[in-house]
Amino acid sequence: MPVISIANQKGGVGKTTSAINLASALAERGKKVLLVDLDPQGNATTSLGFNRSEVFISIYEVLMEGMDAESAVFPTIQDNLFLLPANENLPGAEVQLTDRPDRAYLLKHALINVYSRFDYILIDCPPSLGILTINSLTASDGVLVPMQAEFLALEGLTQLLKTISIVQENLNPSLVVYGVLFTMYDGRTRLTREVENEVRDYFKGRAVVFENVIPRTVRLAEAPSHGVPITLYASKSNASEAFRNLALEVINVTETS
Amino acid sequence: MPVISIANQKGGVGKTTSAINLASALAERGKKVLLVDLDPQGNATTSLGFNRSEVFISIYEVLMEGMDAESAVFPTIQDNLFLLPANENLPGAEVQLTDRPDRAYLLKHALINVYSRFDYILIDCPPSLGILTINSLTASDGVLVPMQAEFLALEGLTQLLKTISIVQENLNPSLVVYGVLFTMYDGRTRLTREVENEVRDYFKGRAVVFENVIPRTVRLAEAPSHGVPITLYASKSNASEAFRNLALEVINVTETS
Ligand SMILES: Nc1ncnc2c1ncn2[C@@H]1O[C@H](COP(=O)(O)OP(=O)(O)OP(=O)(O)O)[C@@H](O)[C@H]1O
Ligand SMILES: Nc1ncnc2c1ncn2[C@@H]1O[C@H](COP(=O)(O)OP(=O)(O)OP(=O)(O)O)[C@@H](O)[C@H]1O
Ligand SMILES: [Mg+2]
Ligand SMILES: [Mg+2]
Repeated sequence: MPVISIANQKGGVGKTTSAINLASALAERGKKVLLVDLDPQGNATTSLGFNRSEVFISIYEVLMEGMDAESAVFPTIQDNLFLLPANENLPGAEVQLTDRPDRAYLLKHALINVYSRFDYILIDCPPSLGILTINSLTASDGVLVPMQAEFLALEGLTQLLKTISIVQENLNPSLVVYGVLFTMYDGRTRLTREVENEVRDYFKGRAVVFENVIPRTVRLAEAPSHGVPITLYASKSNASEAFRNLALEVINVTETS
Repeated sequence: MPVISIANQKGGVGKTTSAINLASALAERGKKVLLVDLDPQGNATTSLGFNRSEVFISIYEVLMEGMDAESAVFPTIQDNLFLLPANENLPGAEVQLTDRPDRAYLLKHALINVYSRFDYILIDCPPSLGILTINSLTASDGVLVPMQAEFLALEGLTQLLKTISIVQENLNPSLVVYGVLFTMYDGRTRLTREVENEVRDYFKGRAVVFENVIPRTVRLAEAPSHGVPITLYASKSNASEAFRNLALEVINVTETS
């Protein structure tokens, strides 16, 4: 029952898009999947058709007020896909957590009550290495790192790997990197191919770089406004196929780790 | 002497790209410009050819250790363009600032020593509404909001405007919104045009939406790997022209506010 953080502090690299659509592709294969929205922006919540201001029991109340996670799990438009949403209180959590000694373990403890119900738990992280992302890494078995094949994305990778090893040493020794996923991929540009080669060389023998890449396609940017994953919005599209192939790779890498 | 925050908590919308290239376009017109890198990722610092691990006096030492800002101002490859860089200590600042009662005003106080040397100060913000972005808004005369014409970007706009009005009420009453800038603009997609129309309607009579948009072009993603702004990397490109036109609009809106 792998718990997977979808994390990268670089902004706008497709964390939310990867979390939603990988969760959906896994659900399509009959896996029972919980998606946790741990980003104060609440984009995963909105992209699955929920209205953040109408969610009264969310990840905030679970972490900060001790509500049972079970009561914050909602079914979504897709069978087998469930959401633990964010609401408008979550932006306040980071500051409120500073004084709590157990602050890094709150999510891990909260999810204990729901582990047995799901085959996969995916956690969408905010674009930062703050306490919310630390909670996610501490609660997870592995990390999936979405990244764009662009120069500035390389910069952030070393910072992220440094943070992951700090969490491994102090909070969660069994945490692994499941893999790096190329997103918004445009194979026509030289820049993309150069960065991709650099990343594949860098990780050779150290961590998986998924074979499948997610192509840049406006369909992925449109789906959130309809409140559905790509597999329902444009089921026969390249993007849906890419996430279905990714789901196979993820099943393989999580079941052999 | 306007101080401008380049801010939006939504990740990857082109904050750093806008900050660097607007600063460069203003410098090209003979304005003396200081770019402050307030993002722990340090992308503005890297994109101007600096190595973060070799910067010993940075915005971190200025904010946290009381170093004189003057000693952290570095010339760049372009005349009239100066950088106050970030280094690898900056990721620690957010947590370290929680206990300081004056934490929101540190940047405002630090910049007092350098105001008189520059015609413009631009501040590149991280993808969050945490204490670093609050420092930037408190130290600024106005905010420039880069945004993608995409659905998820709309979500974030209301959160950002809410934070700006909290800063106006409590920390900086004279703060204005200089304007919203469309980035990575692709006029061929229906989604882009729909979101653009929605934003222009929403802001009519309330705030400027810049006429000029920044087109999506790989040249902008390539320039950082060469450590130079677009105006030096590809001076005759559409992207350079777009930032030159933007500079004219910004001069106009800052000098009439
Ligand atoms: N493959 C793709 N093709 C086209 N657009 C995409 C693709 N993936 C994501 N997008 C769009 O790009 C924007 C950024 O993606 P997304 O919000 O998933 O990134 P993120 O890493 O979660 O951002 P943040 O750092 O703000 O949390 C969104 O508008 C999304 O719809
Ligand atoms: N107009 C554009 N066309 C093509 N690529 C662009 C454009 N603007 C920015 N980029 C690229 O998109 C990525 C995101 O841009 P950038 O880093 O400037 O955004 P940001 O808002 O500063 O991100 P963060 O939230 O992480 O600070 C970068 O790789 C950048 O090079
Ligand atoms: Mg996201
Ligand atoms: Mg940036």
